[in-house]
Amino acid sequence: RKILSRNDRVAAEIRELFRSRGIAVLNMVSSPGSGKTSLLEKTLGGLSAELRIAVIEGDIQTENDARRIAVTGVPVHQINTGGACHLEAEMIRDSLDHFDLDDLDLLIIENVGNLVCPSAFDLGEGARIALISVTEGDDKPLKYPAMFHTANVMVINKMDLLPYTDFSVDEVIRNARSLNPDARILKTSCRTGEGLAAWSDYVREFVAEMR
Amino acid sequence: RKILSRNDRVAAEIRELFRSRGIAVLNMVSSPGSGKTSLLEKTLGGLSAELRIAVIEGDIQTENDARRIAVTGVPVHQINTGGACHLEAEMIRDSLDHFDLDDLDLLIIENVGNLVCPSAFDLGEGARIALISVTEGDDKPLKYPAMFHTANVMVINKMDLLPYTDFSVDEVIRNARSLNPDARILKTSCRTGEGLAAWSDYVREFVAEMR
Ligand SMILES: Nc1nc2c(ncn2[C@@H]2O[C@H](COP(=O)(O)OP(=O)(O)OP(=O)(O)O)[C@@H](O)[C@H]2O)c(=O)[nH]1
Ligand SMILES: Nc1nc2c(ncn2[C@@H]2O[C@H](COP(=O)(O)OP(=O)(O)OP(=O)(O)O)[C@@H](O)[C@H]2O)c(=O)[nH]1
Ligand SMILES: [Mg+2]
Ligand SMILES: [Mg+2]
Repeated sequence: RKILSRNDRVAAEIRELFRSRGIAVLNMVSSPGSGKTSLLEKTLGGLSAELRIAVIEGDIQTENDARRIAVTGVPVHQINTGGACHLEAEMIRDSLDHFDLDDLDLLIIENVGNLVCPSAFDLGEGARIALISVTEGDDKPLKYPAMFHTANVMVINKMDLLPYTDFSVDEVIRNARSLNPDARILKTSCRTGEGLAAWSDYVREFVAEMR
Repeated sequence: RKILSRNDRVAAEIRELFRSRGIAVLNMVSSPGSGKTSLLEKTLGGLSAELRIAVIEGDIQTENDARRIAVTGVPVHQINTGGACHLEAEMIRDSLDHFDLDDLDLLIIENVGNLVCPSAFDLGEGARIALISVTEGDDKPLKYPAMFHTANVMVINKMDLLPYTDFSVDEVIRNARSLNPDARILKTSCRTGEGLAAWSDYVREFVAEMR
């Protein structure tokens, strides 16, 4: 039996808290600039008409992403790690008092942009969403395996840029499936709107499941 | 006085070794997929006609990048970290016996794709090259400051995709300059060839300086 790390213990604590309050939690991870904040900017408006949502933003520095989310009207809290390359469960626990947990269906955590370290830190989430943009290359699942192995959903974003790259959607799916045959795969563009409805459907489904 | 970390001690050792042999060393860093390997693929052919070059590739897994570099004919060694999100000086020292240091003008190290952790690990390099691609967003220097603060050169790559993004070249330069007023800034496209001659000129200049 693995001795639970400190992070795992705290993650288990807050996962139980979320379960007891019926709150669904997503942890969004990717390389820097894959489009995590953009995906939320485009879809939180519609989703928050039906669901009570809050967002925790994780970055090394700046409030940039929280300001972008605030424009959607959804409550948001920014964590600045000051240097740490990933969020930890303790940071999530300590930021929960910024929200009214009795008035929440869904908490979305946007992690620090990093395809490596965040994969090792459980944040108490119910599902992990890994974004990859078509401009990064279709070899990334093989080169950064832990992140794709631990993801429940892979979102292939920036599909509008596909004609200008040598990215193969089939190849990236093959690579991801070799690590994680069960991951759901979505294709989106925050520019053209492609796939955003399917993403929103997934989020609604996920919240309904976690109730 | 800062007590030199173990990594800094090893970095100082190999920097002295490189200096005594007259070998220039570059450390290339970026997010995953910004185009480090592509930039080398496009320019090593021309540069290796005049300079004796070797490449160390750093990745978590796969030999993909080393295979791409091998096609240029330049000697290359792949380090697989097996999980570590950055290269360390010890890994560089231990891979030097793959090369004939008496027959080398330039060693190029391509680090693990990660905008955070590699900034804290000196590899004995003479200059650090940070790539950012126009598809990642112009806010990255502010959100991942340590990497841009410690870079000698910032290469803005994928300029061919600029018309399809909301990236501002002026903004990213302003952001980078706020952290590092002295960094040299180059703009490239590995697709159209824009800026590749200026990059090659920089590399030749760097090698001449380090002699
Ligand atoms: N063409 C295109 N650009 C996109 C798309 N999605 C996001 N972008 C652009 O990609 C850049 C980065 O987007 P962000 O939403 O800031 O990415 P992020 O993953 O939140 O970045 P970090 O939080 O810094 O890791 C911005 O310039 C966006 O406008 C898309 O679908 N198509
Ligand atoms: N349109 C366009 N695509 C580019 C350019 N440079 C690289 N790419 C593409 O970007 C993707 C990633 O390029 P790589 O060279 O593998 O990037 P990298 O920084 O070496 O990636 P890692 O080693 O995994 O961190 C590939 O699909 C390349 O074809 C460019 O200037 N323009
Ligand atoms: Mg963001
Ligand atoms: Mg590479």
